[in-house]
Amino acid sequence: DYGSGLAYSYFYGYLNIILSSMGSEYKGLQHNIELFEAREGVPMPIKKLFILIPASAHIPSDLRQVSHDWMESTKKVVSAEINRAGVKNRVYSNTVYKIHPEGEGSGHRPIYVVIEGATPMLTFYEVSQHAHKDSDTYRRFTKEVVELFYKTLQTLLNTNPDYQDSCELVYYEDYGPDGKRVNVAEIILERIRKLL
Amino acid sequence: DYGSGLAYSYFYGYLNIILSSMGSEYKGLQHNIELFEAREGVPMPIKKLFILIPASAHIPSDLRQVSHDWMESTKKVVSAEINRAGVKNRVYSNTVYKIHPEGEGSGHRPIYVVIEGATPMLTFYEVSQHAHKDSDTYRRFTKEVVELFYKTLQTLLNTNPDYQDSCELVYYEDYGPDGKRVNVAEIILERIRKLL
Ligand SMILES: Nc1nc(=O)c2ncn([C@@H]3O[C@@H]4COP(=O)(O)O[C@H]5[C@@H](O)[C@H](n6cnc7c(N)ncnc76)O[C@@H]5COP(=O)(O)O[C@@H]3[C@@H]4O)c2[nH]1
Repeated sequence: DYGSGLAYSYFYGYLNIILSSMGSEYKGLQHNIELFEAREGVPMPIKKLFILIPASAHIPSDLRQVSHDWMESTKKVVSAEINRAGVKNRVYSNTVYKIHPEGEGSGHRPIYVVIEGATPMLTFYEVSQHAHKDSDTYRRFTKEVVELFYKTLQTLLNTNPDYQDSCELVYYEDYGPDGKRVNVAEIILERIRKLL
Repeated sequence: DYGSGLAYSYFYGYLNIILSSMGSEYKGLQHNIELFEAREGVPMPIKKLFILIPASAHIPSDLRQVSHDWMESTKKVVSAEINRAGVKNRVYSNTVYKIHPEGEGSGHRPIYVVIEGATPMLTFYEVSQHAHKDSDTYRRFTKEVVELFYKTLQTLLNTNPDYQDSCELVYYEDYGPDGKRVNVAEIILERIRKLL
């Protein structure tokens, strides 16, 4: 229930704002991706927002940290600037990451994607780490909350025709069967191959 | 429960970021208010963030709309710019409003405050307005959710010594006993008088 509530507020309080062209003078994320690709002259094979949803709910501040250094941030794109609940010109931006398949210096041509973590999950993780009357419950049910967030968000995107092809949700386990941290860049590249 | 969950995520995912001096090069909201007062030469008698929590959960995009035109937005202050869950340099800003006591042209000297609506409430309101399996329940329990949000948030602020005097929560009924819309500017001025 808490997981689905977070998905609703993420969908209506964020995705609904940045994906559509209601972002005031900004025509929304998809438009921005096309402009970025043209202006910067870089390949952006999948023009969707990749949203990372790790089972642990923990996302670092820079995604490079979970990519074995295959990924680095480049520039930001402003997807919307709107008046929201009295805050004037609230800025909503996204980051374009450059991915070096097999790592920098491997000789593979880099590709560019707009990718970020699902912030409500990080906030939930932080809430569960602090001491308050519900934190034990939050920590014990982290996996369930994340799963329900993911499933609810997927349903919301699928049942909204405008957004059906705008986001790629990437749910993943933080550790592989070998007990090592997964490489998020590798997961993204695999997803891109499936989509092409 | 949903109301208290929203309060926790608002506290850890937003207030904790803008109120403290962890806002990267920005020293946080209180510092910003002092700078603004000095630089703009305007009176800011209460150097706290006023957070509106209307019982209906509905907050307009511009607070002028609920102030009988006593209030108008002036400039924004950037309280933090941090890397969050992979989004680099995510901007958190607040708006300084100018209040004309008794309305513009009344001859009273205007005062300036940083004020905004509690965004999770607006997002909750929007979620409850859309058709999905839980929306009837959301609409029916709006008042309870808002009350629990308010009480939980007040407790979080009171039990955190760094933030005790940083925010002024303003919970109010949207309509007065005369059935007319309340004037939020009047409510704020009344609160300021109590604090001085
Ligand atoms: N007034 C205000 N100004 C802000 O800059 C701001 N940023 C967050 N919040 C509120 O704090 C709480 C925690 O935020 P979190 O980032 O975990 O969830 C956010 C986050 O996952 C996503 N989101 C919103 N704005 C952005 C953004 N600019 N970039 C990325 N994600 C965003 O959508 C969720 C709901 O947003 P809001 O419904 O606007 O209210 C949030 C929320 O209640 C804000 N409130």
